[in-house]
Amino acid sequence: KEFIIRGVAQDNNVVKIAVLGVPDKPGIAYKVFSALAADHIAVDMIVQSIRNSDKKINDIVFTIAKPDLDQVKEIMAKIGQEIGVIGLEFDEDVAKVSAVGAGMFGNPGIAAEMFGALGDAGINIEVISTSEISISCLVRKDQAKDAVTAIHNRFFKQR
Amino acid sequence: KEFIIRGVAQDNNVVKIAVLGVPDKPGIAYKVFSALAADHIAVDMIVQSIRNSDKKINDIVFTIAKPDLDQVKEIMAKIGQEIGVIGLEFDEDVAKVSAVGAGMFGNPGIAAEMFGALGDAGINIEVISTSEISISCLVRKDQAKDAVTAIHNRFFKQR
Ligand SMILES: C[C@@H](O)[C@H](N)C(=O)O
Ligand SMILES: C[C@@H](O)[C@H](N)C(=O)O
Repeated sequence: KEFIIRGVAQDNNVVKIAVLGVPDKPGIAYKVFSALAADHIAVDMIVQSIRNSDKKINDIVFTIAKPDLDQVKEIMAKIGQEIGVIGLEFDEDVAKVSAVGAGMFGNPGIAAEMFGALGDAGINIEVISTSEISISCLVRKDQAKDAVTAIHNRFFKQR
Repeated sequence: KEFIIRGVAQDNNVVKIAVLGVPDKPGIAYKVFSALAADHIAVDMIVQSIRNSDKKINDIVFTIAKPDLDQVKEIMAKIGQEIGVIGLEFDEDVAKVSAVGAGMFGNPGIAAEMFGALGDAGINIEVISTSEISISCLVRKDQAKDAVTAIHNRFFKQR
């Protein structure tokens, strides 16, 4: 098994923001992120999946750095009013763990191994986002260190 | 406005698979992707957000290449039985459009502009996934060409 991951990264300085039940129509994602851009708020992950039940609304999840939380709460309260949302969630108890490497593209074995490492360690994966060069998961903050160790051992130590 | 995107990519050869209502507990994502890896199915995007209603279940969305669809349907029917899912959705009518560049990391202005270009063109964003070097959206396949043009004009032509 030739693994192409270069390393495992961890970021404890993240806050997960969930904008729940936004209208699923053109221009809504723009309203959310242009409001953040206007106040120069750095955004890391942006994740939007499908909504199983009501197809007319959707949830947008994104992460910011902890120091920006108070400002983002104000921005989202205003935007929430403007676009109409079911709710807003702010979760500081998360951390991002990522497997990074070249050409992860398309190799489900990499994702499976990472998810398997977390599963075997009893760590629940809350959010997943992938790209050509990385796979990122949000987990509970108090499990981040175990998560990094589990992923690292799965890809590096035991081969 | 200094934009750092290098280009806009489009992929019409994708199928969006949604595994709806899986148990939200450790090891489940591993079961799904190890089954795909065992059959050498290339997976592109993997997106899992939060589930607004029932917190004990979640939806996992991923994309594959069209030629693998029949095989993936078989794999997912088996896995669906094994882990217990509410439903499976296979959608061939999607395309992926991505803005790629260096150091997109943290600049919400890039994401906002891309989402704004799609919004102004009346194109609904169905799925979003971001990384340090790219922002990807799934849109209706018949809007993919307009989506690429709208994003391209927003970042390149009019400055
Ligand atoms: C929910 C949000 O992404 C919406 N679909 C949009 O296109 O902006
Ligand atoms: C839903 C799935 O991602 C689950 N939470 C897991 O950890 O595997």
